[in-house]
Amino acid sequence: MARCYAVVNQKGGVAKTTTVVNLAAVAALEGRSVLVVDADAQGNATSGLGIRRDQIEFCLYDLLTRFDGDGSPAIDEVIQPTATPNLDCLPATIDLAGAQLALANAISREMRLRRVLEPVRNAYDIIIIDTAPSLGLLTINALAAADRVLIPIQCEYYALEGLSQLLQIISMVQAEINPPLALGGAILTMYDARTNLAEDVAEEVRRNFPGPTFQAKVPRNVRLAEAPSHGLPAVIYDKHCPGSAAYRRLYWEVFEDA
Amino acid sequence: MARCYAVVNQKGGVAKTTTVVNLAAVAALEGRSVLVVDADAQGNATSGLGIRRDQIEFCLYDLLTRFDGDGSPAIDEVIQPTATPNLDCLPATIDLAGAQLALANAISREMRLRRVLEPVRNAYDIIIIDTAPSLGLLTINALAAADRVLIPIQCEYYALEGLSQLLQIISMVQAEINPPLALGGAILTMYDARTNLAEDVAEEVRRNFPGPTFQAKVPRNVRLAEAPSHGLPAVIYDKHCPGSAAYRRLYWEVFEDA
Ligand SMILES: Nc1ncnc2c1ncn2[C@@H]1O[C@H](COP(=O)(O)OP(=O)(O)OP(=O)(O)O)[C@@H](O)[C@H]1O
Ligand SMILES: Nc1ncnc2c1ncn2[C@@H]1O[C@H](COP(=O)(O)OP(=O)(O)OP(=O)(O)O)[C@@H](O)[C@H]1O
Ligand SMILES: [Mg+2]
Ligand SMILES: [Mg+2]
Repeated sequence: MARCYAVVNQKGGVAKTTTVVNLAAVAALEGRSVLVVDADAQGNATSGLGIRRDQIEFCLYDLLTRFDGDGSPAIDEVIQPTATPNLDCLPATIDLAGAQLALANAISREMRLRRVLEPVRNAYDIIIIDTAPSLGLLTINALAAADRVLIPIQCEYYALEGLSQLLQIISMVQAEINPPLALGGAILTMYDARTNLAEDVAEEVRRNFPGPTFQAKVPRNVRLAEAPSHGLPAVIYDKHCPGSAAYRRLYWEVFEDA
Repeated sequence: MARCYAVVNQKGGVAKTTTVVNLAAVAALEGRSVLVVDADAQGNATSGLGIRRDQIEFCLYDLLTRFDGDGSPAIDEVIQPTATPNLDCLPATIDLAGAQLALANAISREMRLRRVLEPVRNAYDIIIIDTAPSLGLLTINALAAADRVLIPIQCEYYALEGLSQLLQIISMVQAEINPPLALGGAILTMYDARTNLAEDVAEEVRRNFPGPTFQAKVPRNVRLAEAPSHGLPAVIYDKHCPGSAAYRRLYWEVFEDA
């Protein structure tokens, strides 16, 4: 039975996608079978794994909005392999931007993603969901489907501001729709050791975050930003760079008990 | 009559807020009277201008969702001065996260912000609206209220992906609800001259963006990220840093005809 992780933070640009793509790739290189679910209409995780828009016939939108029997695709027709062995992707396209509206009146609309993933929970060791910078219905769906929540936090001031709201939403999901959901932990990203700002924010997170803060900090490293243009995770595009080393350390902390 | 600018990009973390706060501050220092409208429930522009949560009695949410006559506050009870002379702020709080739902069935829901700002259009030279990393109803409201759209683009690969969708939404707003809306231009942000990635992306933007790309590039500069923790725009917190110099150059390009 796969352990399912949702990577969530409504603050934009904090390295949600970079964390999903690279943690998933490390897990796959370690021999685990991994599924990345792209629940962000921007589709950055999909393209970061090398899947081009013209290769996608169905995406997560088709699974979320079509109920059984009306000719909707089966999930294994939507999931695609990636260039990395053991690593598959359930892709997103811009259609996903219409999901919130399409599901607005659906019964149990928060549980659609959980239902969609049920048929493949036993086919993978790890499922990891990338979300949009929002606390809307799709992110709630990701929290409802997950066993653990991972929260990337950019080591900068604005990233601290939304944290209490995010934790409130997580507690509501735990209380109302997914009681076993656990806080996996905070991941410190874009940590620039040369500035006081990064350590000040990191200290603030360690003091105030109600769950664990992972030891491994992901440094700012341009190779992490270059890898997506090659459609590869950085841990494959440049496995020796500081960013890749950090994601390998992070893997052992995050998935040690998966 | 104020010229109104919306700063929009659904990609997260591309420096929308940093651009709004610093361009507005430069304009104020140049003697223009400026209003920053924070249309993002994260409230980063509000705190970046030094307005603390406990100082806010009413925010944009109260104006958007209360129609005339039922005891709603007048806009000048909601607008607050900032530490910078000539620079006021219409603040946001987390309440704003409820605006999309509250307005879902309102008549002419896309035009609420435009109506809200009408009484103060003549009180300012420049109005500049910060938006969330989303193309939802609040961002549409900002586009419907604006005369010009400014699009910050981080010089990294993922930031290019959402551009065509953003331009599609802008054309729909121009066709349906705000025909005079003009593309002000693309602003290249977090430009790191030491990497090829930045120049590759910048070149791609200049080639494909259907409007002007401003000459002034905003370099990556940690002082821009430090300023918000002091509740000050960087152009005031550290006016001599490279980031501040870039926003001053950008001011002359963006507002030269305002
Ligand atoms: N440690 C790092 N060092 C340098 N660049 C990074 C790092 N992590 C991420 N990036 C880059 O920063 C930008 C933002 O990261 P990313 O897109 O992963 O964030 P996100 O939280 O998924 O954004 P969104 O909120 O839009 O979904 C990207 O261009 C990415 O390549
Ligand atoms: N040129 C720059 N150099 C260094 N840091 C920057 C620069 N511009 C912005 N930042 C920092 O990068 C982070 C993202 O910027 P900002 O919050 O302004 O982006 P945004 O587009 O408003 O994000 P969101 O999508 O969440 O609204 C912030 O911590 C900010 O302080
Ligand atoms: Mg992302
Ligand atoms: Mg912002």
